Amino acid sequence: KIPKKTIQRVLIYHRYLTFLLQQGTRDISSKSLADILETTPSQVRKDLSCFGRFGKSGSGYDVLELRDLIGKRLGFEKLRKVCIAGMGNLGVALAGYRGFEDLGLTIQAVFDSDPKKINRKFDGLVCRDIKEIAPVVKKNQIDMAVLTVPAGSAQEVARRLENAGIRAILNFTPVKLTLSSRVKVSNVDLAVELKTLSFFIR
Amino acid sequence: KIPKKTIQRVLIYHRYLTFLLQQGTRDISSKSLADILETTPSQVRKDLSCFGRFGKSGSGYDVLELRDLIGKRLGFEKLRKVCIAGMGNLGVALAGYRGFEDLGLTIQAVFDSDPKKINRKFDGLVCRDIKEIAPVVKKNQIDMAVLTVPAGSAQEVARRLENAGIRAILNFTPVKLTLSSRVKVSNVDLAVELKTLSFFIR
Ligand SMILES: NC(=O)c1ccc[n+]([C@@H]2O[C@H](COP(=O)([O-])OP(=O)(O)OC[C@H]3O[C@@H](n4cnc5c(N)ncnc54)[C@H](O)[C@@H]3O)[C@@H](O)[C@H]2O)c1
Ligand SMILES: NC(=O)c1ccc[n+]([C@@H]2O[C@H](COP(=O)([O-])OP(=O)(O)OC[C@H]3O[C@@H](n4cnc5c(N)ncnc54)[C@H](O)[C@@H]3O)[C@@H](O)[C@H]2O)c1
Repeated sequence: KIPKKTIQRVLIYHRYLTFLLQQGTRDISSKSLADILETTPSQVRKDLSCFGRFGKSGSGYDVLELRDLIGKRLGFEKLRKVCIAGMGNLGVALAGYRGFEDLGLTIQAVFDSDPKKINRKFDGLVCRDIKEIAPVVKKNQIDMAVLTVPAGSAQEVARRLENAGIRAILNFTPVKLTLSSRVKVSNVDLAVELKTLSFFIR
Repeated sequence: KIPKKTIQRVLIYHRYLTFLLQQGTRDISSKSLADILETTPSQVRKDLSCFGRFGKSGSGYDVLELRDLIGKRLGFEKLRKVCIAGMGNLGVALAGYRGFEDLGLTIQAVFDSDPKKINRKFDGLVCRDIKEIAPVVKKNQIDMAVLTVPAGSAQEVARRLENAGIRAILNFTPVKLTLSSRVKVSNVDLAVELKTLSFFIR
């Protein structure tokens, strides 16, 4: 099991390597990779060693080869299907974002409980009633969900997602979800992110 | 200097304590606070000790007293003024979010470079031309910014924010910003968050 922090760093290396390829750069040192994430060259080599033997210290890496190796180990070619529950401000912004596809994540279905939103199209996807979540998730073999409903409906909708067979939830609500251990939950609290930042400029 | 992770935990305690007050709960043990964040009672006591002497081990905390003490130490009563640069999908979602005010953060101004958006109102705020950022930031004494422009304009707009006197940027773009040490940058990469989560459900 690779630690979450390592995966996050390696994903950012991957994104940066893709950017370098577009610029026409062919080689890169572990020092330049380290600068990107404000870590050390030895941390870079340690991270990459979790993903197999890459490059020798001092001789740098081939950008294309390293990027494709990371992509393969991280399972990029396997498309992950994601649904969004709650098509309010945040849900709509996430549904419209093209950057998920670069990482092999595709938004397959979107749900809401508001009759004014059901059957409306959002970026090509028809919004469905939250009550239909189980059949839609099963039919499309969706295993991940983004939760962007109000705090008051968070736990109830999360339960529905669990019962529909969803195995991972990215939770944007400020509510701590109580689910079985079969479902992995990751919380993003944007208000806490912004507030935490404010303490560094006392 | 209190570590960032500790501030993030204490902010979540504060949010939970507010929730408890609304439910009418008067006392809470460090064990219940620990459960909320999946940490230990001794971690809770350690976190709170950075913010002054609170409660004795074993006797729990008074919810109202603890919440107000945390709020005061974290400077909640001092409003932090924030602006948003880039009023696309994500910028609009963040501008419309009421949850920031609970933590003493207020969105004071929003900017964009698209003539179709300039002078339009978003949740009561008139969108201004990004070129006016310096005078608006100075006049309103804004010291924080949220960056939600496309990757291609991220560095240039970040420079403008720095020159306007902004001291902290919450960066949603996938670009590593190069700014002077006067500006504190915190990066949120929602695509990496979602992709990282997918590795836990191989
Ligand atoms: N907008 C932001 O920038 C932001 C920032 C931080 C956190 N959040 C959190 O994200 C969540 C969504 O925020 P928002 O600003 O998009 O809110 P919003 O009110 O704009 O959208 C919520 C959506 O959820 C739908 N909904 C309500 N109950 C539902 C149910 N039972 N099943 C399915 N859909 C349901 C509503 O119809 C609405 O479309 C909230 O929990 C909020 O605290 C948002
Ligand atoms: N939407 C999401 O869910 C999401 C998720 C992850 C990351 N992001 C990142 O957040 C950023 C914004 O994403 P989005 O989906 O809102 O994009 P968007 O294209 O909807 O919005 C971008 C906005 O920035 C404005 N803009 C462009 N150049 C500008 C400049 N020089 N000065 C001021 N404004 C300028 C555009 O006019 C537009 O209104 C992007 O960098 C994206 O990678 C977005």
